[in-house]
Amino acid sequence: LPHIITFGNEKGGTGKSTTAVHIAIALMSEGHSIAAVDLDARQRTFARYMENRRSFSDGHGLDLSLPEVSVIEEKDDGAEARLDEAFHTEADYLIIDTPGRDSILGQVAMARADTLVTPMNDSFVDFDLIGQVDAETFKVKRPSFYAEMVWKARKDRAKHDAGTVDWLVVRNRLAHLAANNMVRVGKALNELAPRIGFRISPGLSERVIYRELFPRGLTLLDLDVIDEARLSHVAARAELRALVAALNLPDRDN
Amino acid sequence: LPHIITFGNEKGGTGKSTTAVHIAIALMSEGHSIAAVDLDARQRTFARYMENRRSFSDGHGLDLSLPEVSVIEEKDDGAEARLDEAFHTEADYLIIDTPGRDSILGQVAMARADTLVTPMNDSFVDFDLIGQVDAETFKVKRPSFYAEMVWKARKDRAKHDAGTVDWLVVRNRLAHLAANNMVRVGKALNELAPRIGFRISPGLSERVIYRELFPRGLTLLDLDVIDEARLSHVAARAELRALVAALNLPDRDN
Ligand SMILES: Nc1ncnc2c1ncn2[C@@H]1O[C@H](COP(=O)(O)OP(=O)(O)OP(=O)(O)O)[C@@H](O)[C@H]1O
Ligand SMILES: Nc1ncnc2c1ncn2[C@@H]1O[C@H](COP(=O)(O)OP(=O)(O)OP(=O)(O)O)[C@@H](O)[C@H]1O
Ligand SMILES: [Mg+2]
Ligand SMILES: [Mg+2]
Repeated sequence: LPHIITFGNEKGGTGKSTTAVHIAIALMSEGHSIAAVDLDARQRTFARYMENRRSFSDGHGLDLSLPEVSVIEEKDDGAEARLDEAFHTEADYLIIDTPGRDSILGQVAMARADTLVTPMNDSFVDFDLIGQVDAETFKVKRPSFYAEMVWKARKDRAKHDAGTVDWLVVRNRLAHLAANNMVRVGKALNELAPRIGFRISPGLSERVIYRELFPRGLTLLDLDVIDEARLSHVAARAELRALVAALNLPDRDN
Repeated sequence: LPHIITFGNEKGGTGKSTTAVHIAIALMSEGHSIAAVDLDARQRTFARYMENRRSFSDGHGLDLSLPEVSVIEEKDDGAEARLDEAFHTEADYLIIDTPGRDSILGQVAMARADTLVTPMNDSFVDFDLIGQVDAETFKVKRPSFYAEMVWKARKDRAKHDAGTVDWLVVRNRLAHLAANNMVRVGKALNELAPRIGFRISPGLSERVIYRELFPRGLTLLDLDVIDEARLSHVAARAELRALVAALNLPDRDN
């Protein structure tokens, strides 16, 4: 059975799709086979990224790695069956990109995840969905509704097959200014993490390279193939490698 | 009747709530009365911001400007009636914050808007919902589904009262690096704007000041009240003023 990595955050625009795409391509570059499900049947960012990748690859006679992607529209009959089918892929990893809204299949993907990755902006606006903080001390007053959804998903999973969900909260779009705010969000995350059971990792910093290649479906890992690698990308590559390492994925045969 | 300003973008996390909050507070600082509707009954970012503002104001004996905010849950009976009631507020401006997902009341708010503000990240990932671009030339190949939704909303509005919707696309979280990407996104926006009928404005740059005050419900415009104004905020204040000016709001009595 595949190791299932779900990218979940009900808050919109926190980097779920961007992080999912980069992790998928990083894992393929390490020789793993990847299947993917895009549960955002309306925006389809993950699927669009890979369509662009396929067009570019075919158009230039390259042989870029491509995961097989199923887009699943929740309202279709047979949607749950198609998701279940994906859970039984022969690929090493199943990557599930979920929408930035409440979604039934998104909750299934959260409960069935081996690894749940929740990217967020370094912002108390994003933090507000996992915990509310005191305005003066920035201490966590109470967990909030997304934390409760994960708790519920883990209970469902425990009943289903006694499995556990490794929950990793990833700080996305980190910038090298904003020190006070970064420290405060970091403290609030560190305080909440043991209470509701997640690990924390820095993620992809704010870098144009993580978004400017979307129309060609490329990532920084492909740039030597098209002869555009730059010295400035060395730090970004190290960042992506560190993020993959932080997932603590179990060893899989290549 | 109020001048209705709707903040709409089906893409998540593009800055709808952040921009709505800052424009609401800027308009109040100019002496206008503001009513607000938060159509994101689940995350309630706008309402949460104002709850934090009220707590901080009360807790410190300040007299901070506060709009009256109604949170409307779409699935409740009477939701449409409550939204309609808001359309008849006596306030100068009605600010409507909509969710980053497909929503029936969000579409009503789009059709009934006098001004529709669509903030977006400077990214082809965000652009993809209004238009698809060619991977090599970055020229716009076709408008995409959010553009179609606005087109349909404008038709509905024209039938309803022969009114028009002034659509302003606002480039949010602009950073001073990323010149190539910024130029390409700018060209694509300039190409699409006359075809589907929107104006373009720079918005709030990427600045921590626009997010770090959320727990206290404050904005940079309140900082002199709490004696924390800084020289670095002068540029941010100019940016917010320029954004309000770009809305081209009609004159309203103060
Ligand atoms: N680390 C990063 N550096 C630069 N830009 C980023 C980064 N992460 C995300 N972005 C940009 O931020 C925006 C939101 O990212 P993305 O679409 O991946 O988020 P999402 O959580 O999948 O959103 P949604 O909730 O709409 O599915 C996009 O414009 C993307 O290009
Ligand atoms: N100009 C800016 N500078 C710095 N941070 C910003 C800026 N605009 C938005 N943010 C941050 O980006 C994130 C997304 O912003 P916001 O919540 O306002 O977007 P939204 O479109 O309302 O999202 P949703 O679709 O979830 O309602 C938040 O963490 C917010 O604090
Ligand atoms: Mg996404
Ligand atoms: Mg919002």
